[in-house]
Amino acid sequence: MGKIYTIVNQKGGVGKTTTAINLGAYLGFFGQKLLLVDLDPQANATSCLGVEHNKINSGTYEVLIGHKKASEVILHNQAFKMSLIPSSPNLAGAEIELIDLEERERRLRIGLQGLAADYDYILIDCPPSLGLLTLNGLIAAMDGIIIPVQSEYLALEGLGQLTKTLNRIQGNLFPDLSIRGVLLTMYDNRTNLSADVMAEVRKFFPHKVFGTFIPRSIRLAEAPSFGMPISLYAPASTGAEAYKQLAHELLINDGVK
Amino acid sequence: MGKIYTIVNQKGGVGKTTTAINLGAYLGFFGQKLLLVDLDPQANATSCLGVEHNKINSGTYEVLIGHKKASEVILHNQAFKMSLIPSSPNLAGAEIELIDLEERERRLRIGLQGLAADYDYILIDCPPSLGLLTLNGLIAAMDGIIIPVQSEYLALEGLGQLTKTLNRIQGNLFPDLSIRGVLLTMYDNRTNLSADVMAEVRKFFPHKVFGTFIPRSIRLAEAPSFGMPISLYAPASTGAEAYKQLAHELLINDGVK
Ligand SMILES: Nc1ncnc2c1ncn2[C@@H]1O[C@H](COP(=O)(O)OP(=O)(O)OP(=O)(O)O)[C@@H](O)[C@H]1O
Ligand SMILES: Nc1ncnc2c1ncn2[C@@H]1O[C@H](COP(=O)(O)OP(=O)(O)OP(=O)(O)O)[C@@H](O)[C@H]1O
Ligand SMILES: [Mg+2]
Ligand SMILES: [Mg+2]
Repeated sequence: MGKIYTIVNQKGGVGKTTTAINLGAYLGFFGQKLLLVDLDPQANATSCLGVEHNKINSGTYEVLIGHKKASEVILHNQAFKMSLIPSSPNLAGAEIELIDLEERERRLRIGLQGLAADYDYILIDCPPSLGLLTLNGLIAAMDGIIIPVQSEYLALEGLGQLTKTLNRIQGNLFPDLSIRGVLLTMYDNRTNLSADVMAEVRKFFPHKVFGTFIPRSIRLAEAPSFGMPISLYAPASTGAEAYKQLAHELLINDGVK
Repeated sequence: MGKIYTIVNQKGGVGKTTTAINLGAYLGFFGQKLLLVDLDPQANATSCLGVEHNKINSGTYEVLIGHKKASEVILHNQAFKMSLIPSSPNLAGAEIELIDLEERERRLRIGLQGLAADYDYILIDCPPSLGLLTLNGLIAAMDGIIIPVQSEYLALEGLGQLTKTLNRIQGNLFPDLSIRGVLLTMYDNRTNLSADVMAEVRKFFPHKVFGTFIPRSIRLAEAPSFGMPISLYAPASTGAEAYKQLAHELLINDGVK
């Protein structure tokens, strides 16, 4: 059975989408069958893979609402060795529409059931909030969550709120919800700030912080404008090397490599 | 009457809080009486001013729900020449609680009525979403909104969704809603990416982009950990100069200077 990891942090701009795309791409690079689920109405993961989200007829929204099966909306990209359940603008309305539906926080989990047999890894990219969309992402995280933390002070502030939310979910909706790992992103070794934040994060999440951290690398910010992952856009960059190393670390610890 | 500007962009991590704090600080520096409203459950603006949001008894949440008057929850800081309506953790629950309340999208606008007579400027910091909290921020923006746009590709993607939301609001809830200005942030002149994004943003928002743009400056990311605005933490830094220039540009165009 394939592993399902959800990438989550309600703090904005910490590298959730960048991690989903590029960790995903290197899992594909190492021969893993990979599915990405774009759960963010901004549809950044969808556009990072060169897909025009305004032209999407069906995707994550239709799966959540129950109009389509997940297998009916998956897009495949051979060049990137990745498959995608795309986001679309109507996903923005899903938060409100989900409120009145049965099993409103389990819709994604139910929608992805069965797919884990077809893929080695499923990564879910979340919006920067703790609403019903992110809640669906958390309940679907069968093998745990990956928390990107920007190596800056303000990113520390939100970790308390995130762990409170996780504890609440573990208390009733999903007792087995676990943290697969915490990833430090946009690490800048020219300042003490990043090193200080890393030390704080390691204290806050003992034994959970990935050995690999992602340096600030302009190539990672450029790749989305070319609609491709870093593994194809700039494979020799420090950003690419770091995500490759992260994929390697994940595969080793998952017992796959 | 003082001016009320709301700082908004659903894209995460684009510099909304950094702009609210530091534009605010320099408006105070230029002798303007300034009030900051923290409408984000993350309470980043509150902690940037050295206030422990876990110790806050009443703030924005109480004003929205109607338990307190705005004047009863304002904190004053002489050293920073700023006043603040702080956020607190219970604000996270407000999105759901507001749904069933009367005038649910006008609660902040109503709560701030009368305060515009006591302040020269009121700046409202929003969370990275387009839910009921941000909607309250938009309806309260009596003199317009300020849109920070990170000088990176993914930040462009969200502008379409933001303008669609603005058009919808102008269509019914708040016909006079206007864009006061678009601010380019984290501009990095070592790459073409920032220049390309700036050109796109000027095309997208003709005549609306501030002449001043904010460079990427590590001092801006360090200041929050000291609980003070850049004007006190590192007044000679490029980040401080830029926000000082922005305050100056705003005051000139508002006819105050
Ligand atoms: N390691 C890095 N080095 C340089 N730039 C990066 C890095 N990681 C991400 N970025 C850039 O920083 C910005 C924010 O990253 P990204 O959009 O992935 O964050 P996010 O958490 O998904 O944001 P949101 O909260 O809006 O969903 C983007 O412009 C991205 O290209
Ligand atoms: N010009 C700049 N140069 C360097 N760092 C910056 C700059 N502006 C903001 N930052 C840093 O970038 C991060 C994101 O900024 P900030 O938190 O202000 O964005 P935001 O839009 O308010 O985020 P959110 O969407 O989570 O509310 C913070 O760590 C901040 O300190
Ligand atoms: Mg994202
Ligand atoms: Mg903010």
